[in-house]
Amino acid sequence: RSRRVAILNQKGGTGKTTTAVNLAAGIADRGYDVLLIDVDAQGNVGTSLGIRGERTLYHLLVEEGTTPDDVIVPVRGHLDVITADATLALAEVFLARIDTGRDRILRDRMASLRGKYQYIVLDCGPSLSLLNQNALSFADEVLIPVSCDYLALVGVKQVLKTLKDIDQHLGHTVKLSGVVPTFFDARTRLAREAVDTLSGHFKERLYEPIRRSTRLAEAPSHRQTIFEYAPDSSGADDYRRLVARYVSNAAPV
Amino acid sequence: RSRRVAILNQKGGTGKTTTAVNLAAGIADRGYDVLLIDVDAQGNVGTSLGIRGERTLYHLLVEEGTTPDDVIVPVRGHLDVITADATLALAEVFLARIDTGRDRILRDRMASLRGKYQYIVLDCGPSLSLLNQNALSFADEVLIPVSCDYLALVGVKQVLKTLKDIDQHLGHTVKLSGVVPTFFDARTRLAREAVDTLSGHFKERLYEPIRRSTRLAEAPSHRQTIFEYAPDSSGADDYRRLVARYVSNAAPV
Ligand SMILES: Nc1ncnc2c1ncn2[C@@H]1O[C@H](COP(=O)(O)OP(=O)(O)OP(=O)(O)O)[C@@H](O)[C@H]1O
Ligand SMILES: Nc1ncnc2c1ncn2[C@@H]1O[C@H](COP(=O)(O)OP(=O)(O)OP(=O)(O)O)[C@@H](O)[C@H]1O
Ligand SMILES: [Mg+2]
Ligand SMILES: [Mg+2]
Repeated sequence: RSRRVAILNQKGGTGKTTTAVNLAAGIADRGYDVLLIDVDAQGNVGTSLGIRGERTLYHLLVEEGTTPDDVIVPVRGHLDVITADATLALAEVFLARIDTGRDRILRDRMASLRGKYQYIVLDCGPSLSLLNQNALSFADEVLIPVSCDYLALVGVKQVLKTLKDIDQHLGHTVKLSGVVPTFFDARTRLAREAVDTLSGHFKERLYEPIRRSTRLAEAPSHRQTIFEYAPDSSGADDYRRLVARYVSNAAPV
Repeated sequence: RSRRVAILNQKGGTGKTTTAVNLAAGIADRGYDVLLIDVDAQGNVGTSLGIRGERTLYHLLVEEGTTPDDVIVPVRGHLDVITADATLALAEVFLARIDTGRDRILRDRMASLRGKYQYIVLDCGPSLSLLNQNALSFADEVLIPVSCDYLALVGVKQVLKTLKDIDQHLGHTVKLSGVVPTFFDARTRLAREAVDTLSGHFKERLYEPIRRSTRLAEAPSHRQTIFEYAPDSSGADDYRRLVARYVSNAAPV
């Protein structure tokens, strides 16, 4: 049965998309079938991989009769994508105007995909939105990338609260599979202190940090994953390590 | 008449809050009366300055009878703030359910403040949201902080489209007062190329870059502006320069 993980953090620029893309690509490189879903109107997943969907997540959510196959785009061996673009912002308004079950629309639309993919990765946007609630109601696990700075640290509390709300109000339990420190720079005290704080709080669920690396920022400009663009870089090493740990982790019970 | 500027970019983590807080503080330091409004459910403005409003922007927008004075909190000499917190996410749903004029609620609520402040700065969240439409319908100008990386660069197109939509569909013209490159690091080619690209496109409207500086990331952890925390740092120099240029720019015609 498939593992579905949402990459979540309402704080902007904490490395969600970079993590979603490279996690999905790294898992696919190991031969598993992976679906990567862009749940953010910025459409950075498609941008990072050099693809545009004719039809997007917006259509799946809002237009009657759209099936997952209508919006799925194969992008690499073993890696398929559902893209998003600015029209997804209209999906948020559409969802807000539904009276009941507005958090389950994605789950319902994806039901026909049962078992097709071994891993489903959802790249969430920086918001407390109904779209993200839909992603969380569909996912079984969450990975939280946290940049190593103060404002991202304060944002972690809100992420945990979001998960608790999904549990309590929507009756859907999402397992916190891990917290990933990003933009780590061992030379700056703020970053080291951020990792210490996260480590004290999350203990064994803290993943090894992803180091700040210009290669990670350059890869999307070449429409490549870090493994394609700079396979020997620290960014590739760090994400390879993340993939290995994530795949070897037990799926949620 | 007051100048109202929205700090806008739907891309996450491009330095919007850091710019909003230090721009507002720098202008107030020159003796002007400034109101800084947090339009983001993350509430990072209050966090960065060490304050919490009992009542927030949510109350002003959603609760009948709330006036600006009920939610304004004086935080420094010449600097007042309207804070936000996670309840603001509920305001988005509230706005989505209004049939007409859902972009003008903020403007209507703020009407009684006419002339009280010489500058009003609005810190927008990373989204294409009705809340941001409200901020833009209230503002007369926009400053766009853009981090010096590829994904932020592709996001600029969307910001310009957002401004055009406000103009065409909501009949409200917002002047693009400037684009501010952030997280600039002269040693990385990606950053230099990003500034070149922005310069080619925006020409004289491009502000001097704000350099990446750990002090800027540390300041909020001390609940201080950069001018309080590290007045001699490059971060303080860069934002002082930005304030000087912004204040000396002609207000929109
Ligand atoms: N470890 C890293 N080192 C250097 N640059 C990075 C790193 N991780 C991500 N980046 C770059 O930093 C920027 C922000 O990262 P990214 O877009 O992945 O964050 P995000 O959380 O998805 O942002 P948003 O909140 O806007 O969705 C991007 O330009 C990305 O390429
Ligand atoms: N020039 C800089 N150098 C170093 N750190 C910075 C700089 N500017 C901002 N930061 C830090 O980077 C992080 C992101 O900046 P900030 O929160 O201001 O961006 P934002 O665009 O408001 O993010 P969001 O999209 O989540 O609202 C913060 O921790 C901030 O303190
Ligand atoms: Mg992203
Ligand atoms: Mg912000």
